[in-house]
Amino acid sequence: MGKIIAVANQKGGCGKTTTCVNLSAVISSFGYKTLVIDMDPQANASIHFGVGIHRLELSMYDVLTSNTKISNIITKTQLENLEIAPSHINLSGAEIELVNIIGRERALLEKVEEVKNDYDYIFIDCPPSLGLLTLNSLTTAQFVIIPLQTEFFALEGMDKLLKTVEIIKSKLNHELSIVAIVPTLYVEKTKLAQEALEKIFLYFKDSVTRTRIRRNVKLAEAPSHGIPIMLYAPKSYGAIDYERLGEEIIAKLKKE
Amino acid sequence: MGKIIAVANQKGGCGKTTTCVNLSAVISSFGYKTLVIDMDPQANASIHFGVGIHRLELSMYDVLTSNTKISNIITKTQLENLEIAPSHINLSGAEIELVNIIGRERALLEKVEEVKNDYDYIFIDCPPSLGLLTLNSLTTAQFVIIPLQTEFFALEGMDKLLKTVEIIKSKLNHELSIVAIVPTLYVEKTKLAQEALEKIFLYFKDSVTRTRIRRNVKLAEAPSHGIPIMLYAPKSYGAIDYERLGEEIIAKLKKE
Ligand SMILES: Nc1ncnc2c1ncn2[C@@H]1O[C@H](COP(=O)(O)OP(=O)(O)OP(=O)(O)O)[C@@H](O)[C@H]1O
Ligand SMILES: Nc1ncnc2c1ncn2[C@@H]1O[C@H](COP(=O)(O)OP(=O)(O)OP(=O)(O)O)[C@@H](O)[C@H]1O
Ligand SMILES: [Mg+2]
Ligand SMILES: [Mg+2]
Repeated sequence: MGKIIAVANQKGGCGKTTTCVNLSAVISSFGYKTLVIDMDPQANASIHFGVGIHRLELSMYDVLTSNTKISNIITKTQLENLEIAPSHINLSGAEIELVNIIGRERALLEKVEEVKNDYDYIFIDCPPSLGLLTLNSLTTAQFVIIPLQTEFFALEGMDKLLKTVEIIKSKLNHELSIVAIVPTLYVEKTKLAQEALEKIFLYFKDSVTRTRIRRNVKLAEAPSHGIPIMLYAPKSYGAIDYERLGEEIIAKLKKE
Repeated sequence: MGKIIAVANQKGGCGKTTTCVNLSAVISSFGYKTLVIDMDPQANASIHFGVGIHRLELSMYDVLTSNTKISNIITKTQLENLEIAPSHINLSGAEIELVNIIGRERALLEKVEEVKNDYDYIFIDCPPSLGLLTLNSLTTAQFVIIPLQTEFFALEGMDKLLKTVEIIKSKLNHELSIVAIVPTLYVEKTKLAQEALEKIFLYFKDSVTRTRIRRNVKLAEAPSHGIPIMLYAPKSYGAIDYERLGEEIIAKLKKE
């Protein structure tokens, strides 16, 4: 019975995709059957796994706006226990097409029902917005992981994200809960990062993971090779940090 | 007669706000009467100028969705020649409210007509998406500045952005042209940045600015003090780079 986890934050460039890709990869390497759903029209998660997005006949766009099943588009990755439902640029059209559809926030949920018992964990990569694609992801998921860059603007945006989670929880998805706030792009020695981290701990206490994802250029190089960090640079800080995060998230989810 | 410049890129966290804020600040310091229009519901540019966004009675949300004039919300900044039309979280509602409005991509243009001759330069900060807020910004502007992080995903997204600019140019705004591609968050010594820069030069040749905005922690600290880099840390690399960029952009715009 799949645990479904949305990786969400409307702030741009805070490490959603890098976290979704590398965390799901690590968890699949522990032996869990894992699916990544790419809900971002930028298709960065799909690209990160080497999916040729320009050659796709069908993508999450078709799943959300036509009667295409999600099983029609799910494809293998380089990792044995990890599959992906890829995105495509056209997905940006879905937000406008869905606006006037009855039950527009549940379009994804209805399609994921078909496959959710086939996986132990399902991760959803969200775009940098609180529009319909993210609302669909939060309506489908039981858990949210919030990557939070240890810098000023990141904290500013948290109120709005937390309010949105509350609204979805009360109106559309009573199960939804925040399982983890992950400090990302962390530069250990700067005053900025230290102050940001202290603030994050003050507000979010135990939801904040012990693991910080440190800034590591290997994490920014991996996507151009179409593979997750654990295959690209297994001894790097990036790989070590996501391995630790994987263990920590599994432990947190087992308590839920 | 105001030159209107949109700062746009659907990729998150590539330095749109940091560029919009600091470039407009530098240009205003050259003596030009300058306006910043914050079209991002995250309101980061407004926050960066110390605007108390939670205490605003009216914002760009009201300008776009009611008969509020943009002159009703324009407010001073700490810089003599620089004013701002601030944003508010509610602006994310505007994208949905505008979807079914006739001429929905021109909502901003109609409101900016009132003030565009009061300024030499108008900069528009865009959200990380190609939705209606960015489409409105691109329909209003004569020029686009594209900040481009010197990393892999940044280049991936360029095709879609360029196509969007082409579509807007042909259907809604024949004047629109890309005045500059600005390499941002540049870390001089990494292979990743070098390779990204070479690719950017290959595709975009003369549109790429000589000035690279180097990664400099002062740029990430400034927003928490509510002031642009030139006031926060005038001797920092961040301030030097944006000063140079200001001169380069003025020169490029004078040729247009
Ligand atoms: N810990 C890290 N160290 C170094 N680079 C990183 C790290 N995490 C992410 N990056 C790089 O930073 C950029 C932004 O990261 P990423 O794309 O994962 O963020 P995002 O939140 O998914 O962005 P968006 O809002 O556009 O979806 C990318 O170029 C990525 O490769
Ligand atoms: N050259 C730089 N050096 C150091 N930090 C920077 C630099 N440019 C931007 N930053 C920081 O990186 C983060 C992302 O920058 P910024 O918010 O300007 O990007 P953006 O494209 O406007 O993001 P969004 O897509 O969310 O609107 C911010 O925390 C900002 O303070
Ligand atoms: Mg992403
Ligand atoms: Mg911004």
